[in-house]
This record gives sequence, structure tokens and C-alpha cells, in this order.
Amino acid sequence: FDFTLMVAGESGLGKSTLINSLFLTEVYKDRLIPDASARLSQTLTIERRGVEIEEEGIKVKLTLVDTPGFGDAVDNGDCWMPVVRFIEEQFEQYLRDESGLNRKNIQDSRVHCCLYFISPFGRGLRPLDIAFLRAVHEKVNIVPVIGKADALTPKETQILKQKIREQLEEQEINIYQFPDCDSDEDEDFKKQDAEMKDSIPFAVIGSTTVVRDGARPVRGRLYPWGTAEVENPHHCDFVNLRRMLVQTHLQDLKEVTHDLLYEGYRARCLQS
Amino acid sequence: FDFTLMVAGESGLGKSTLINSLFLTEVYKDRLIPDASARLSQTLTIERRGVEIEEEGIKVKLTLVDTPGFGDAVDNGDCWMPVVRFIEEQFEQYLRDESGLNRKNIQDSRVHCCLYFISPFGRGLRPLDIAFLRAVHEKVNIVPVIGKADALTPKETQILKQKIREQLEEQEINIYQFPDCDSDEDEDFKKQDAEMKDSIPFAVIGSTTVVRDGARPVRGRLYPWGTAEVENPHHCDFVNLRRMLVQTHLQDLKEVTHDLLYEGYRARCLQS
Ligand SMILES: Nc1nc2c(ncn2[C@@H]2O[C@H](COP(=O)(O)OP(=O)(O)O)[C@@H](O)[C@H]2O)c(=O)[nH]1
Ligand SMILES: Nc1nc2c(ncn2[C@@H]2O[C@H](COP(=O)(O)OP(=O)(O)O)[C@@H](O)[C@H]2O)c(=O)[nH]1
Repeated sequence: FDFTLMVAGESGLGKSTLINSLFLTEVYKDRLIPDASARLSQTLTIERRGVEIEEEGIKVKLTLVDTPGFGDAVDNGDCWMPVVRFIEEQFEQYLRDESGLNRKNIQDSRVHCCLYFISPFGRGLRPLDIAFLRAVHEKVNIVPVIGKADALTPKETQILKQKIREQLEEQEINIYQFPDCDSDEDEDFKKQDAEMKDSIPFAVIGSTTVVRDGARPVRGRLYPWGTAEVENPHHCDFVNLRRMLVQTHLQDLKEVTHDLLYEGYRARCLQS
Repeated sequence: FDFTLMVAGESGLGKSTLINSLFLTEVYKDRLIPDASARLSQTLTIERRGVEIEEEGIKVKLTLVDTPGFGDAVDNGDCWMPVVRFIEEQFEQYLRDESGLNRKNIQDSRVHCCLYFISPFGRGLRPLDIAFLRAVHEKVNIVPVIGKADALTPKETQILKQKIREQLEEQEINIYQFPDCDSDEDEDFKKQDAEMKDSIPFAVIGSTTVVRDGARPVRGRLYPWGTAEVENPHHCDFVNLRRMLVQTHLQDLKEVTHDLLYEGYRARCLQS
């Protein structure tokens, strides 16, 4: 089972930490981060890393696509273009392979999901967020998350989520729609499913450190005023994101990529 | 006693809230913030607001200069130019007044201090911070602060402060030097003064809400995992900033502006 997950958004929003938390692996340990002065003239680099994970007994060969440097410069005009190109190149590759002789063993390197990080400091989506999302929303499944959500009180989180949802709508940005659960599920399950969908964009906290300060050891961030716990649903939506993304919908994300996004790309190619 | 304080840095770093906290007044209530889409093409606007405050029985006519929209756009090239122009215009005005007939009653509208907010999410100063600081450091007293410091654990705060101090040095950026305390002060006072200087850039939390949840009412931010208290020195450097900026050094900031920064400007004008 091959799956390619892209992680995008400004640096410093806790993306690597969240990926490490989601997959309980140190995918991104010891990242070398160039200084601001070095970054002044650096172009956006797209990096790919492979990691084997196991979810519910299923081995997933996960490819993580990272976009370091996104939004770092003084002038970020078009900094999303290398990302758009990258997504399209995977489609091109697949189109070639699909039209080729050895169609049985096509390697699917298409990007199946883009986890897009929004800053908790903005008053909603910022101009760069909107530009990026509009450039990629018809080419990749977007799952928006608010990073470092421990910088927000519960009320501020609600206000920000509401604002982001309004902006996504008015900017006509399509995000990945988690499918409805089966109609024969019980009422409790349907209610929980509806609540999870309502909490999008997920407000997440990430941590690879275990805090042993309190009643029991928890993954979290130890502050002088308390511990923000990653897996506590009253603190953030991490468990929702993990359940919906990693545990339940990897297959659906691949299908939507193939049946909808890739087909759209293919149709546009054949028409021109 | 006239004092002009400029507040600069990206939006969303808690600048207005911090100013309201420092001066315990709602200087910035009900700010109208344009949407990201409106901000896409907006140029930086410089706004001035006057407020009367009283510190230790002295009435201060405080003028606050705000720089909304700084760093908001996709392309922020030169977004600091209007700010640099503004600072120079006040020098030009003073130079004219000083050379005029009515020299006894010069209105001093020069910017005496610029509180520059640094994001707690960066790995230090970002390219935009460096560009701005290099453009203004010889024209205004800079006091750097890390905004929304409740997003950082104590260890992360130390690392970030250290990194910022290294970058200020290697980029040769001059910041306001708090003067040494009198040599006849007692050892405790000198020790406290040294500790305060060591905590620069000040890591601040701001809040205009009072949390009545705990043992006593405090100004702070109520999270599910605890209350981050503005005036608790174990939580952030707010009390240090308030003591050093507002209670002790307003006069020195004015003198350095006049004797050093303005004189430098005047000398450059007369030479060319
Ligand atoms: N406040 C807060 N800080 C975090 C969180 N996750 C990570 N960090 C810290 O933010 C810094 C940068 O994190 P990183 O994951 O490398 O960010 P990236 O640049 O987006 O990949 C590190 O010091 C982390 O400890 C979070 O959920 N909340
Ligand atoms: N986490 C955190 N949030 C803050 C802090 N101060 C203000 N905020 C919140 O950040 C948002 C924007 O604050 P504001 O002061 O208007 O930011 P400005 O754009 O820099 O002037 C508001 O929702 C504030 O409640 C702080 O110290 N920490």
C-alpha cells in the first residue's frame, strides 16, 4: 500500500513535529535549517522521504513530501509554483506509465493528500495561504490544519475555524470532503462522525516529548502553567486528525486522487 | 512630557494587546482589520494614536505609532520603506523647527522607541525582520520583543533568545542599550538589573482579560491546561519590559534619540 502525503505551509508551524507525532516515528529528526540570511536567496526545495508504517496490521509505504522554505522570504511571489509543478509531474509520470506497455506494475507516486498548515496567529487565511490553496486545490486533496493550536484559547480556536471556513467558501477553495459514514451505522457513531467533520480545520498540537510531570505520562508540551496534551480531545483535535486521516481514510484519499483529481488532469491534457 | 512609541512587526503577534496591557488602557479596542483578500493589494498604512497616561505621578502624552499590514502580503519587498520614511520625516520636521524662529516651543514628534515584535514561531530573526531592523536601527531606539511567548516552553524561549542575540550581533544591528545602573546601588539591585538585561529580547504575553478561575484574579490567558499569567515573572518577561521601558527609561530613550540618533541624522544632512 503506497501513500504519498505532502506537508505544506510556512516554516515554524510545527509540521515536522506533527508528522513525527502522527506516525510515532522520528521521520524528521535533526533537520538542518538554514539561517535566515542563507534563506534570503534560497529557492523552495521539495524533499521526499520514505518511511514504512503499519496501521491496523496494514503495511503502508508512506512517502512524505515536505516544502521547506515556503513563505520564508521577503518576497514570496510564486513560491508555490515548484509545489504545483511537483504535483503535476507526478500526474504526468502516471499518465505516461498508464499509456505504456507495463501497465500492471505502475508505481503510484501521485500526491494523495496535502496537509496544509495555517498559522494560529493570523485572523484567518493569509494572502499566501489563499494563493497556494487556489493553485493546488484541483490537483490534490487538501486537509487544512491549524498548527501550534496551543497558542489559542478554545474561544479563539472556534472563531478562527469559523473564519477559515468562510474564507474557503468565498474563495471557492475545494478541500477534501471526508465521506459520509454508512447509513446503517448507529446514531452515536453518526453523531461522533458529524462532530469530527465540524472540527475541520483540525486545530493540532504536536510533540515528540513525553511529559512525566502529572498523573500519568503524556505526549505534550510542558509549560509553567500546565501541560498541553497532544492526545487530549479537550486540548486539540489531534486524535480526530489521526483517526480520520491515518486510520480510516487513506484508501478514500487514494481513490479521490485517482477518480477525480487525476481524471480531471488527464481530461485537460487530452483536450489540449 | 511627550513620548512617541512605535510598535512594529508582523500582524497577529499580539502588538495591540500588549500595548493595551502595558498602559492598562484600551488604546486599540475594536480594530477594523481588513480581510486577507482586501490586504492582497493594500499598502502599508502608518497610524498614530494619542493617549494620556500617568506613570509615577508624571503625565505622559504618549503617541503610539502602529504599522498595520507589515509583512502581510505575498511580496513584502520594501514594506519597511514607509516606516523608514515616517521616522525620517519626524527628524526633518524637528530639524526645520530647530532652525526656525520659535525654537522655545518645538513639538517633539520624533519616534523615541520602536518596540519590534519577533514571531515565537521562527528559528530566530526572519529575513523580513533583518531587513526592517537594518533599515531603521540607526534612526530609532529598537527594543526587540518576542510576542505571544506563551507558545514557547521555557527551554525553547532560551534557545530563541540566544539565537536572536547571535543574529543581531552578526547582522551588526544596534538595539537600545539600557544604561548601567548607578555604581552606588546595592548588590541586589545590580544583580536584578543584570538579570533584566540578560532577558532581552523580552518574551512577552499580553492580555486585557482578567481570569477569575484560580486562587486570585489575574490578567492572563485561560487555557484548558492552565492560565498563562501576564504579570508572573515565571511565565514571561512582561513585568521586566514594563519596568524597564515605561517606569524607568522613558527619559533616557528621549535623550538617546536626541543626542545620538537625531544628531547622526543631522550630521548626515549637513554633510550632503
Ligand atoms: N507551541 C507549539 N510549538 C510546537 C508545536 N509543535 C512543535 N513545536 C515547536 O516548534 C518548533 C518548530 O517545529 P517544527 O516541527 O520543526 O516546525 P516546521 O518548521 O513547521 O517543520 C520546535 O521548537 C517545536 O518544539 C506545537 O504544537 N505547539
Ligand atoms: N497566544 C497569545 N495570543 C495573544 C497574545 N496577545 C494577544 N493574543 C491574541 O492574538 C490575537 C491578535 O492580537 P492583536 O493584539 O490584535 O495582534 P496584532 O495584530 O499584533 O496587533 C487576539 O485574538 C489576541 O487575543 C499572547 O500573548 N499570546
